[in-house]
Amino acid sequence: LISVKGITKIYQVGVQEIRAVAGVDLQVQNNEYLSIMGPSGSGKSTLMNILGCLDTPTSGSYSLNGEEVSGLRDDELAFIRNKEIGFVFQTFNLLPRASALQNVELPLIYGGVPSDERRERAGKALDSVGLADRASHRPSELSGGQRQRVAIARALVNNPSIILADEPTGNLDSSTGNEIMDIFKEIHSGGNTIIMVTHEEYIAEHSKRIVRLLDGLISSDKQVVNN
Amino acid sequence: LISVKGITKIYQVGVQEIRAVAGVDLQVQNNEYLSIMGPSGSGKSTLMNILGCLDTPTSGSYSLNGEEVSGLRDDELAFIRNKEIGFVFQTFNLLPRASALQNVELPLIYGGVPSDERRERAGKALDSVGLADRASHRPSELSGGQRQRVAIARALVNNPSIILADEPTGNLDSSTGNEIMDIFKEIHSGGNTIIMVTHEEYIAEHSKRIVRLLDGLISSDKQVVNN
Ligand SMILES: Nc1ncnc2c1ncn2[C@@H]1O[C@H](COP(=O)(O)OP(=O)(O)OP(=O)(O)O)[C@@H](O)[C@H]1O
Ligand SMILES: Nc1ncnc2c1ncn2[C@@H]1O[C@H](COP(=O)(O)OP(=O)(O)OP(=O)(O)O)[C@@H](O)[C@H]1O
Ligand SMILES: [Mg+2]
Ligand SMILES: [Mg+2]
Repeated sequence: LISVKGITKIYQVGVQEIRAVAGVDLQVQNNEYLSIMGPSGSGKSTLMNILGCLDTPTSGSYSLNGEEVSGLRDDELAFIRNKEIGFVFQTFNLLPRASALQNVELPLIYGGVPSDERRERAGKALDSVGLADRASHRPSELSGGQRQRVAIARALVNNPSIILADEPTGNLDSSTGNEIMDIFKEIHSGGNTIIMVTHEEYIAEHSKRIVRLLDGLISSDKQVVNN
Repeated sequence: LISVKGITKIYQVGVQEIRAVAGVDLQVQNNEYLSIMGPSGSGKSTLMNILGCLDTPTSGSYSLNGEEVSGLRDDELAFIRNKEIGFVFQTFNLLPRASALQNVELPLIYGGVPSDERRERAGKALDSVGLADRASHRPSELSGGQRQRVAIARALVNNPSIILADEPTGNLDSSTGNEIMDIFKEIHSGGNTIIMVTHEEYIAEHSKRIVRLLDGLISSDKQVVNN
């Protein structure tokens, strides 16, 4: 269970103050599948970074599985991130000098998984996103959508209980995007929680609940009725 | 007029040979507005890079305004690029240490435009994409969609005769995406040529012709009838 109350994130740039997240209350149950939508600049990635323990709020409280994470040390936050949360970044954040396979292995390296098992699990994750034949290629040798799929494989490889996916299909054609949604549906059926940001309504309708942000605040929060 | 015949681009990665563009013939008249669509990995960005003189084909010929550009030196290619072509990259390619305004000024700096004029024109270009109030911010202080809009402003600032836009709206909500399409329509009405890659059908339908790629080859080339 994720429970945030009164979360704000305020950036100070010179004399300008930007209220990226302006007071958000949000609860996400275990095994929920929700999408976050909203205009460019409305605070989606900022909120995702806070939910994923990659950033801390300016104010407000965040309880993850009953534990207040606002007060944790960096190493404790990193432990939770690596163990509980898989993240697909809007900008992919792949290591440019590592191969696709090595990029996907990363969460397993942090998790202390032995080399043979690591290689096998990373290979399977790449296969699940249709890139088994490109495992030895570096990000610069892959198309935009292929890089995105490597990022997705890396988020999935250690089967985290929570997947946070920021625009996971933005660079994918609709057929490949639907294939990724099938993977997410399977993960969700397995008990995991998925929170994704998307600009595409047809992608959001794969989830079960859509939360809309506007100027750093939640403007609506509705179940998806066709699904 | 752009005329390419028998264009191939073959990458060699270890023992693997990847035919990113496998034999493309394409003609684009002045003042045309066309979209290129196709699955992830089908060769769209590779073709765009060739059309934009950012890369050279493995084989084939490319005639730009009656001049065979295959045989030009790098400085001659760079001259054509800077003078004729504005490019929106799939990965934005913004300078991380420069402000939004400085990023947009870049084509004008290369073009030898004086400082005051440069600043004014860059400011107007940023205003046209709704980011006048963020001119002093660096890319890391901007959202994904805001960075994309800076990239679009930079492509437009010296009013190039050809705009090549690789996924210009992939990180934008549909409302902001439609605003960008309005800008492109205005540019097209002014006589410029636009070639854009997009995965979004509703974006492609703003153009007048859709070319579809599949496995490095053109699979269809049709006028858009509703527009
Ligand atoms: N520098 C490179 N070295 C090796 N292979 C490459 C390189 N650049 C692209 N490729 C490969 O060439 C093929 C076409 O790539 P391209 O980037 O043109 O695809 P795309 O249609 O733009 O895909 P997307 O929709 O995912 O952006 C892909 O299989 C890609 O992996
Ligand atoms: N590091 C930062 N410093 C200053 N301002 C920031 C920073 N990161 C984000 N912002 C600003 O905070 C606001 C929200 O940004 P955020 O990235 O959360 O938006 P978003 O909803 O993800 O947008 P997009 O759809 O464009 O990706 C924006 O105005 C953005 O410019
Ligand atoms: Mg974002
Ligand atoms: Mg591409």
